[in-house]
Amino acid sequence: ENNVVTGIACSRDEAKLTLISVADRPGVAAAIFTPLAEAGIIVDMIVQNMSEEGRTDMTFSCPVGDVAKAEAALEAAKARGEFNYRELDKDTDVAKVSIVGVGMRSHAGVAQKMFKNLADDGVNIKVITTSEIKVSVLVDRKYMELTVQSLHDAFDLDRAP
Amino acid sequence: ENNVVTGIACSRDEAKLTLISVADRPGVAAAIFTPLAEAGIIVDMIVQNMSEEGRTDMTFSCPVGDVAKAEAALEAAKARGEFNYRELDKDTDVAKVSIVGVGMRSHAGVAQKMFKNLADDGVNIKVITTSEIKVSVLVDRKYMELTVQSLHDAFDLDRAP
Ligand SMILES: C[C@@H](O)[C@H](N)C(=O)O
Ligand SMILES: C[C@@H](O)[C@H](N)C(=O)O
Repeated sequence: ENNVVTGIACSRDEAKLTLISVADRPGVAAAIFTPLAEAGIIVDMIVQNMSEEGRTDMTFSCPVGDVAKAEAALEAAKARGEFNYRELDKDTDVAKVSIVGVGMRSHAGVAQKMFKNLADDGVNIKVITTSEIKVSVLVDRKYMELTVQSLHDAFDLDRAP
Repeated sequence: ENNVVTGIACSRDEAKLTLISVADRPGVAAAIFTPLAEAGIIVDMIVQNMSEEGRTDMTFSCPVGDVAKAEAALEAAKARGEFNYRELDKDTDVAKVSIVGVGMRSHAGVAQKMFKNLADDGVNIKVITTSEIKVSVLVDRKYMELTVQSLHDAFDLDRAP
């Protein structure tokens, strides 16, 4: 597991926005990202999980500086009836921390090690998303340095090359 | 937008498993992936969105052939009190479809175009996750070929080089 992860990435200038309780019907995701694209919001992460009773939440991240513009664009589209949501949750207190490794054939082992490391530090995971070469989590921003250092140690990344 | 997306990836041999209503406390994600790693389950996607009233869902994908082993490992860990969930939702009828592009600085525009394309084909999006170079969705497996062809057309990828 150790030599599979070759780096830790982090970023603290993103905010997390979640549209709580959107309809799980074709067209809803397109309707949500139309006003965001038109307003020129730079969206990084997009996370949606399975629905329950026909509703689900839609989360995305954008620069902290874009939050007001994103909210205005979404509220205007909602007022025009383009889609509906119960509430827009804005969290500007997040940091994204990722473990990076090209050979992560099975995420289960490296993910478990990453999550266990965060748990041992008492850090709660707000959001998780993965790609072929990364496992990324959103955590409280105050834990970013601690988490990055702790993961460096856990995956033996501190050794000088 | 068009020349930013350079390819469409797809895979139909993954299943989607969702642990519905897990506790949003440090240590829970680590506890869930421990039995999966020990059982040698090859996990590809991991998706968790923000929690509500202290509970959230944990979704992961694994090869269709690993579903029974994954379920047994999770049920055994639950029986041992290592974590709790209300229900394990198993969906073996999914396909993963991704748009790929290195310069996707802002996902909002390309994501909106992808989601609109799926909506126009009447394809419902079950799960969404992104990385720096990809937007990936899980859809009903029966729509995989249609979706891949439709996205090729939408992003002008069919032109001979
Ligand atoms: C929630 C949203 O993703 C919806 N299922 C859609 O297809 O647009
Ligand atoms: C739900 C799960 O991610 C939990 N928040 C944890 O940190 O383990």
